[in-house]
Amino acid sequence: MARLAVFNQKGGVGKTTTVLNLAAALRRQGRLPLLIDLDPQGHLSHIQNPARPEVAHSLFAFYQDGIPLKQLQREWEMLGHLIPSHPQMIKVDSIFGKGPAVLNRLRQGLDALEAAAGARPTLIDCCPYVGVLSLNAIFAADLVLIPVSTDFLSLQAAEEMARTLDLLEPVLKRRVARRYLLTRFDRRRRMSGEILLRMNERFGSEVCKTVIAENVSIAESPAYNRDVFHHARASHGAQDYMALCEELMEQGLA
Amino acid sequence: MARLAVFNQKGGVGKTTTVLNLAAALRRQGRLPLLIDLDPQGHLSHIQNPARPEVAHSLFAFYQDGIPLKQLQREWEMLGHLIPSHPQMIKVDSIFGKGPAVLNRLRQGLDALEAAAGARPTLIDCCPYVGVLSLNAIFAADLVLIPVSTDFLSLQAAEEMARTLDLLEPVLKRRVARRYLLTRFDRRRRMSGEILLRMNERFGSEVCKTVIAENVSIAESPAYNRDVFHHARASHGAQDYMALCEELMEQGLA
Ligand SMILES: Nc1ncnc2c1ncn2[C@@H]1O[C@H](COP(=O)(O)OP(=O)(O)OP(=O)(O)O)[C@@H](O)[C@H]1O
Ligand SMILES: Nc1ncnc2c1ncn2[C@@H]1O[C@H](COP(=O)(O)OP(=O)(O)OP(=O)(O)O)[C@@H](O)[C@H]1O
Ligand SMILES: [Mg+2]
Ligand SMILES: [Mg+2]
Repeated sequence: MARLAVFNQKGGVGKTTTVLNLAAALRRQGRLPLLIDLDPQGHLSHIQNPARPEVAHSLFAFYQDGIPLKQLQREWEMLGHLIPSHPQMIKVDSIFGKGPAVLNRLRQGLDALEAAAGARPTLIDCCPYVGVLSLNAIFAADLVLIPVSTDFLSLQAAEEMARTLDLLEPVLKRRVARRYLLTRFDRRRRMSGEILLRMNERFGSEVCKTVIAENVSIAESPAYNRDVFHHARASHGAQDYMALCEELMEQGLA
Repeated sequence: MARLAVFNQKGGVGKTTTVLNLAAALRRQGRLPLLIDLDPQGHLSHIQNPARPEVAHSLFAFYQDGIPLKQLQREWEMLGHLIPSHPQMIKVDSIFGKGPAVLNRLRQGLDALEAAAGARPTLIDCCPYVGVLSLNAIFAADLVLIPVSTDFLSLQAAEEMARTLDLLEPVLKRRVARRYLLTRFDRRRRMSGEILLRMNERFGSEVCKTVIAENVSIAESPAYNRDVFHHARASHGAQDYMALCEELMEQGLA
């Protein structure tokens, strides 16, 4: 089990941050993760390189021209590989129309890549929208990791995520495996504890034991085009993402 | 000038929070704002009433059946009126296809409402996605208010917002008026000052003088289905949103 779709319909909950830093933790554990930027806004790609890639060297080339994923990987120093996004990805929704075939495209591409180059932990960064792209990620994944920022508006979104994933069960003929990850947990706020309690009551063992604390090093690292381990190795942010990595590895999820 | 589209492609930057609390500030200034929830995820509507409205009593009825906006307004106690969203709104993208006519639908609806019921400050909450719905908001608005949370990933998004709005200029035959509003400003963090500096350098007088501080009362108020003024009237959050309201009113923007 090594394909994680990091997805939440809610914006700004730490999807990109989690892909970046969980990948970095995996790298430190000796794995060589593959990061896939499925967000047309390309925030993850931007952290790796602020200059936009050419369309032909982006994930869009896979969707539009069938270029194999193996050719689209670019090295991300001290992290692994990235297949970057491109603004044109917004067209994937309409290129393929609403047929079911498109929903399995990424999965097929990853299967082919795995056959050619071997299995490796794969993290897919999604945009906050349930469309063809995010569904590609969910259909391709062994697990959907749902970052939930520790605030009330995010609680409602967690409920909606559960519903969205359950609606897919008849289509996928399996229950979509999922984990909820509390992020931006601010210990000074009373509501943080209340939200953690409610998440545990509602989702039980699907809530990650690891909680990612609100931590300035996590917020700063993108400014240096880095993950939190390279920016501030001793920070709580780094510790929390390493703990998350170990928890997922213990459960065979990464 | 009283129609504000509160929009940013970036998720979780405080769009919904800003519509809620700016409306509350306007109410306290004696205005009677109209709030429009253009986000199919309906976070704003959920704060007003966690029970989902019937489709026939939501904004979707306007798009699908041409029901006049006047009939869809529901009273939001001590705030004004709300036209709530519905998950079915996700279909607006496909109902109308890609014709230009649909992009002016909301504007026409609001013109008709104004002719029937008079002008009033109107705040439109958008989802973090440039699609038919958000374009409806931009086409209908006198001003696009762009919340920018005070972190680096948001800086990049502000740049993309500027580009998105400029791309619309030939279509709208006017420059889209806009203001950037820094939100979630944490005075304890050094990077906050750096981001404020960069925003001012890049966007000059388009950056609101008012900055909304990171404030726990703002984060808590949705849990009580309230705006920050009713939840914690003396808080910095309330003060900041009132200052924003006064700044916009002084410039004739609300
Ligand atoms: N634990 C944390 N501590 C401090 N800041 C954080 C933390 N997690 C995320 N952030 C910051 O919060 C902001 C939102 O995070 P991020 O962009 O990763 O969310 P997202 O879900 O990918 O957003 P979008 O929906 O726009 O794709 C970023 O500026 C990020 O640096
Ligand atoms: N100034 C602030 N201080 C503290 N918390 C804040 C502040 N502004 C927003 N928040 C919190 O940050 C989270 C994101 O805000 P909000 O949902 O309003 O953003 P959004 O841009 O509407 O998100 P989406 O893109 O999902 O629609 C919410 O939980 C909100 O309560
Ligand atoms: Mg992201
Ligand atoms: Mg919102």
